[in-house]
Amino acid sequence: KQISTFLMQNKRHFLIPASQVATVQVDNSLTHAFMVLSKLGYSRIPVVRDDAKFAGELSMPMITEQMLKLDEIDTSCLDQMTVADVMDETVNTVNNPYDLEEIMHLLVDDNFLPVVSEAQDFVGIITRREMMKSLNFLAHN
Amino acid sequence: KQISTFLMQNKRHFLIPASQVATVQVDNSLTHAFMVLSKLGYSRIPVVRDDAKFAGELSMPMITEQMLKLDEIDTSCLDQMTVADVMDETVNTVNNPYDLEEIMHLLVDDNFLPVVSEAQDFVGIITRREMMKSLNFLAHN
Ligand SMILES: Nc1ncnc2c1ncn2[C@@H]1O[C@@H]2COP(=O)(O)O[C@H]3[C@@H](O)[C@H](n4cnc5c(N)ncnc54)O[C@@H]3COP(=O)(O)O[C@H]2[C@H]1O
Ligand SMILES: Nc1ncnc2c1ncn2[C@@H]1O[C@@H]2COP(=O)(O)O[C@H]3[C@@H](O)[C@H](n4cnc5c(N)ncnc54)O[C@@H]3COP(=O)(O)O[C@H]2[C@H]1O
Repeated sequence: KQISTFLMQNKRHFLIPASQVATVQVDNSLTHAFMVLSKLGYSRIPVVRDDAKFAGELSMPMITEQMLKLDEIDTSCLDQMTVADVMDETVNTVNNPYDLEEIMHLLVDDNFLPVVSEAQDFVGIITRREMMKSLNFLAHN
Repeated sequence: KQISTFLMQNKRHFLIPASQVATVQVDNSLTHAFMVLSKLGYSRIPVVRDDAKFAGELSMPMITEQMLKLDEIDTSCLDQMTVADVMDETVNTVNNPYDLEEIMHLLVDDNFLPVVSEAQDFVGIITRREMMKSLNFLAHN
């Protein structure tokens, strides 16, 4: 209870706004998505449709799995496939970035949580790093 | 202070022992390492030498960067390169899995922490998930 109250005072620091979040589009080719993930270095990023609606998440293994169909590395299929063909559409999301109990619970199993409005607008993400920073500060004070 | 005391009581749950941690060897080919990372789905894993000494960490971007040298996907170089050629040897490690203050501080920037003895033996890892589970329990009690 004390932790929630303290964290509530710092709530404005949790949300990383959509403008600062790397994403890919549902209709991007897997070749393009592969290059984006490789150069950015993030292990998993949100996928959007029509530029601003949340659609799911994409990780590198979802793409490399397509390259290893015959147990040798073949990249030729990537041009014909899109992010929509492999993305994860079943991910947990939150629509209230201030519901810390739910957020702390979900961050046990997820590296980050997409914040999505009722109308499916992609608002931003909440990361384990932001939560750990706050909990660290709390533990020292 | 209260948090550290509480967490200390649960300390036996933090360390994931080396036997349960997926790793690659310094001399594995990048083709082999690519397949291991793709099939396991972990974004980053420890690298060991002589089977049991900690050597560094390997992530998929370290491998895919080699495939994108000419801005198109070329996998032919992977057979001739080893994990040692691309791994990250500068990672934070801890040798005391019960120094919670240091662990909480380092888990702000790292997804997991390798636990390594003075003699460089790879003992296991401490993950953000394990820390989040404990902090979640603390917040509810
Ligand atoms: N370019 C960078 N600069 C500084 N530190 C970096 C970094 N890339 C990774 N890290 C560190 O590594 C952690 C794991 O990153 P990962 O990409 O696996 O996992 C990330 C990634 O999947 C996603 N993510 C974070 N920031 C993002 C962004 N701006 N755009 C898209 N996805 C993001 O959220 C996950 C958790 O992020 P979190 O910050 O908690 O945790 C990050 C952060 O502590
Ligand atoms: N097979 C699986 N089963 C259940 N949940 C899974 C999973 N793979 C990933 N996750 C979930 O996704 C988080 C991020 O995984 P990631 O592979 O990016 O990042 C992982 C990975 O780089 C490494 N890691 C965790 N367990 C490992 C293991 N057994 N062997 C090697 N590396 C491991 O530590 C990082 C943080 O792990 P953490 O558990 O905190 O956080 C994990 C966990 O909550």
